[in-house]
Amino acid sequence: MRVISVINQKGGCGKTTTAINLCGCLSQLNRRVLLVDLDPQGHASLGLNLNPEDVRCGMTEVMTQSTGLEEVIRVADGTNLDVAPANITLSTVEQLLADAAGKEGRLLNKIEGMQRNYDYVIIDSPPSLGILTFNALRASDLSIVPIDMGFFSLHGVTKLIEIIDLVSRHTGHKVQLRALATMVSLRTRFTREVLEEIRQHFEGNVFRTLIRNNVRLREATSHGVPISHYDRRSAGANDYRAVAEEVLAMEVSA
Amino acid sequence: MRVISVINQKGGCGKTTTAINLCGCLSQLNRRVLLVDLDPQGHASLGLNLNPEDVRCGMTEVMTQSTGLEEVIRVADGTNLDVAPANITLSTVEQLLADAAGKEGRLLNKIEGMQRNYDYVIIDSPPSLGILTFNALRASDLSIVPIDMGFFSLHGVTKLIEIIDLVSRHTGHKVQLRALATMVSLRTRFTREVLEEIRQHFEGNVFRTLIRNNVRLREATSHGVPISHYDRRSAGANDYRAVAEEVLAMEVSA
Ligand SMILES: Nc1ncnc2c1ncn2[C@@H]1O[C@H](COP(=O)(O)OP(=O)(O)OP(=O)(O)O)[C@@H](O)[C@H]1O
Ligand SMILES: Nc1ncnc2c1ncn2[C@@H]1O[C@H](COP(=O)(O)OP(=O)(O)OP(=O)(O)O)[C@@H](O)[C@H]1O
Ligand SMILES: [Mg+2]
Ligand SMILES: [Mg+2]
Repeated sequence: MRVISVINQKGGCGKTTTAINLCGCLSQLNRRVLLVDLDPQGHASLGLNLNPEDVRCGMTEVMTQSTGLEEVIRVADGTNLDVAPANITLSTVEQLLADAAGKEGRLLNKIEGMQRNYDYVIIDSPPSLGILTFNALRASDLSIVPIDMGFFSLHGVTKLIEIIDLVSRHTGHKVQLRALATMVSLRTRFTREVLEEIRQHFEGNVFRTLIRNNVRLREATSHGVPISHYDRRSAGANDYRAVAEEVLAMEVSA
Repeated sequence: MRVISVINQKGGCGKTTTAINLCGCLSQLNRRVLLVDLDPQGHASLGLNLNPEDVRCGMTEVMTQSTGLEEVIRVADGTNLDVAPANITLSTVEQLLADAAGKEGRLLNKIEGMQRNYDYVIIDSPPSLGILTFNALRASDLSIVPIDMGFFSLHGVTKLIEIIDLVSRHTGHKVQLRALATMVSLRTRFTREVLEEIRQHFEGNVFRTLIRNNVRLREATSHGVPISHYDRRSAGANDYRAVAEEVLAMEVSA
């Protein structure tokens, strides 16, 4: 079972879109996939037609009580994806876990404690570097870092890499990082400069696939399904399918 | 003195870009402007060439100690904009103010306590609905809500409006709201549908100007200057200048 988190403290750089669509594409490639929504805004849940406001028992209970992951998992209709959904109460986890020992390892424990066996667990995280994101990092083998073609996104990446290094030296847990360029429109020179900087920062640990700007990706979320199920011939579906293939190829070399 | 906050809990919908460029354009129209950076990520400061890592005394001290706004204000070089900068320590404000009485009114008090007189104070806020955003709301006459053309941005807006209503009934402080459509590429039907929904949600309280997708806006931040100073003939500069004109026109009717 491989656990992959989608991480970037920058807002709106494509984390949720990546989490949802990587799940959709891996599931179409016959892998059993669980999406863990660790964002209080619950956008990954929402983008798979699970309204956070209807979530009575979700990731908040899993993170702060003895609730197991299996108890909160729902099936996203129209797909065979399993989702552990979130709602706004997840924003209280920071205070609730404030003095708890081993608070960065809660999610890892719950994932390891699962009876059910998935091929992939994909974790969506919020735009912040707090306890939720640390739990996502601590629980993963691989962290995908979506980076949009803007200055702020690039600037934050340096900070993110430092923190991940710090955490891995502190916990002995080495998480593999790989950058994913998102919302790319190749026609501008500025974009090519940003791509070049990403490749330098990540020393080549960058997905070959670039996620192009594609309105179908936005439409898919408004229909509550992954792009793979909304429009499999779109540029968005092709790009995320290529990312899923790269992720599968990493199994072999792992 | 008019205080304007830029608010939306959705990540990456153009808050910082709007805060910076509204300041730049108002300043070119000869108004004295102060930008208050209330985001721990410090992007508004960064986009005006003020590195958050060099901020020893900034908005954290203003929000949690007796430090006055004037003590932290810096001039953004290359412009005549004043900036009250932020750094990552601002993320501790939540805990530091947790049990303080009147904690949503800290920023309002500090703005009212300023000796200096500005025509406009523009507040950039983080992608969350916590104590920092509540302070921004409590301190403002007008809240601009940038909304990108995506499903999540639109969905969050309903929640935001509810919360603002709640806060205004609770505090008696009525803040005026106005939506600003951002990153618009008019060619898609999906965009037109989103624009229509925004107009309905805000009952017409929407800026007539649409901020078009324009790579020059991204380049300007990487050069640490507002678009008005980077490329005044670009679509980005024209659009934000039009927004500034609409804001000035609101003075007359206020
Ligand atoms: N490649 C793309 N082409 C077009 N639109 C996209 C693309 N990727 C993401 N979007 C849209 O951009 C917006 C931001 O993306 P998304 O919500 O996935 O980012 P995020 O990093 O999860 O944001 P947050 O920090 O708020 O959690 C969404 O409306 C999404 O539909
Ligand atoms: N109209 C536009 N055209 C092109 N790029 C834009 C436009 N508006 C914003 N951007 C870029 O999109 C990215 C996100 O914008 P910005 O950082 O202003 O959003 P934000 O709401 O402040 O994000 P956060 O929630 O992280 O604070 C930035 O890289 C910015 O340069
Ligand atoms: Mg998200
Ligand atoms: Mg911002």
